[in-house]
Amino acid sequence: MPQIICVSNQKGGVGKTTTAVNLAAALGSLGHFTLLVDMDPQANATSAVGLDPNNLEASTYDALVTDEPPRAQVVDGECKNLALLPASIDLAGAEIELLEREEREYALKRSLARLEDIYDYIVIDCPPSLSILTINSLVAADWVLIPVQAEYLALEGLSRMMLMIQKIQKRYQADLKLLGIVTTMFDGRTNLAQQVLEELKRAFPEKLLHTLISRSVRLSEAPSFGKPILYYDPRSTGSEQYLDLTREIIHVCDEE
Amino acid sequence: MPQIICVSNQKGGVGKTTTAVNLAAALGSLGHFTLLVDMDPQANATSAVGLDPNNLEASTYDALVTDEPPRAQVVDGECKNLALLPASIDLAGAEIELLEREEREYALKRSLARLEDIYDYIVIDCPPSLSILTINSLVAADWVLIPVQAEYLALEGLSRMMLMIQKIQKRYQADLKLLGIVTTMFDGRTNLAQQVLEELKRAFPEKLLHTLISRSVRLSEAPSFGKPILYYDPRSTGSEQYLDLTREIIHVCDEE
Ligand SMILES: Nc1ncnc2c1ncn2[C@@H]1O[C@H](COP(=O)(O)OP(=O)(O)OP(=O)(O)O)[C@@H](O)[C@H]1O
Ligand SMILES: Nc1ncnc2c1ncn2[C@@H]1O[C@H](COP(=O)(O)OP(=O)(O)OP(=O)(O)O)[C@@H](O)[C@H]1O
Ligand SMILES: [Mg+2]
Ligand SMILES: [Mg+2]
Repeated sequence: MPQIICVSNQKGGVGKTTTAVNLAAALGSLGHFTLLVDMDPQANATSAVGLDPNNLEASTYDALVTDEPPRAQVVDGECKNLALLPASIDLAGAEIELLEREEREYALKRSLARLEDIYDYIVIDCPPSLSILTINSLVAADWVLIPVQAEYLALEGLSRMMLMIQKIQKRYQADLKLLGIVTTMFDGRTNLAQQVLEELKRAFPEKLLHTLISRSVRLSEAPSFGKPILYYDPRSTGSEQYLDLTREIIHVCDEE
Repeated sequence: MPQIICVSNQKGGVGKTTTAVNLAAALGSLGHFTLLVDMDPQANATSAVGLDPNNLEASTYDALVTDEPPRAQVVDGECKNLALLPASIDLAGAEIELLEREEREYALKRSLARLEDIYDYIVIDCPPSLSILTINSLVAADWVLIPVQAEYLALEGLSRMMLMIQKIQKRYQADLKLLGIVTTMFDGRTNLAQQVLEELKRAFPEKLLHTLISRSVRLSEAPSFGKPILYYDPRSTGSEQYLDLTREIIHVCDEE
């Protein structure tokens, strides 16, 4: 059975896609067969691994609203052991369509259950909201990973995210566990970043992951080349930090 | 009649809240009586001007789902000519409640029409989505202002935003006009930012506003003090740039 990790935070622009894509790619490069699922109608994860969201054979939308098993596409080129269930623009329509269905919160969980047992890990990228697409992702997951930018506004929203996770655990998926909080776009030269980090350590001592992801322009360039950082610039800080983060995450998942 | 400006982009973390708050504050400081409307359940604009989203007498939620006129609160302290219609956490519930109503897209427009003619400008901060709350904001507005981070992923989503505006103009509000695109968090030292700026100039020559907002830590510190940049650090680059942007916006609104 694969470990299913949902990368979520309703705060926008905190590094959800960057973390989901680079975690999935690093898991693949370490020899774990990994599926990346793009649940965001923006389809940023899809284009960050080089696929065109407007030109897909099958997508997450199909997996959610039809009875066919999900059809993942192997990510070509250098990426090892990586497959993608891509997002297309009609995924935004799935929100409305799912609202009228029975057990609408379980659509993704049901769909992923139909995948043969070929993956070791499944990583889900979520939109910046607590909508039905995010609820589906949390219900389908074993773990939730929360990226947090080292900024004041991102810190504020964290308690709401925690409330949401508790609600999901009570009503839909008791086994959902918090994998951890990862600090992203960290710029150690600013007081603000240091203060936010101190606050995160104080408020979530057990759950703040040790690996920090620094702000680095190479990370924001990589998506324009359709490649995870590991394959865009293997010697960059971003690449090393996402490999470290991935090893830390494997360790947390294995401990349970 | 007030000029109603909706600040929107479904891409997360591009500076919507920072732009809405500082535009509204700058309009107030230039002598225009301004109402800031927080339509994002994250309530970032509400806390960025020093109010507590968990401790409100009235909110945007009430304005949308009850028949009472909206009750704005004057923003205390140094902010001149600024009032706020704050967001509370139950605004997320309004999404579901509005879906079952007749003419659900017009709830905010109807509500704002009940305000006496006391404001010169109304500025609306939107969530990072194309949900019913964002549609309400676009339908209620005369102008839409789109902040775009000088990053690749933010550029990708712009065409979808334009499609959404066209849809709103056709189906709900023919008078909605694109005020312009404002480049935010610009760091001129990186090639990526220069390339994205070139691309924006090429793709939207008529609509890209001249004023650039640079990346500056003072801007991201200000919300933690509950103050717009104008009152947190009046001599900062951020403060000057948002004043310049505001004058440019007043000029565009007046031209029509
Ligand atoms: N460590 C980093 N250093 C520099 N830039 C980064 C870093 N991580 C992400 N970025 C850039 O910051 C922007 C926001 O990141 P990303 O799109 O991954 O966030 P997100 O949470 O997925 O956004 P959304 O809420 O829209 O889904 C992107 O342009 C990305 O390339
Ligand atoms: N010019 C700037 N320089 C530095 N930091 C900035 C700048 N503008 C905004 N920020 C910071 O970047 C983060 C994202 O900005 P903001 O929250 O305004 O974006 P948003 O589009 O409203 O996000 P969301 O999609 O979650 O609503 C915030 O922490 C903010 O303080
Ligand atoms: Mg994303
Ligand atoms: Mg915002």
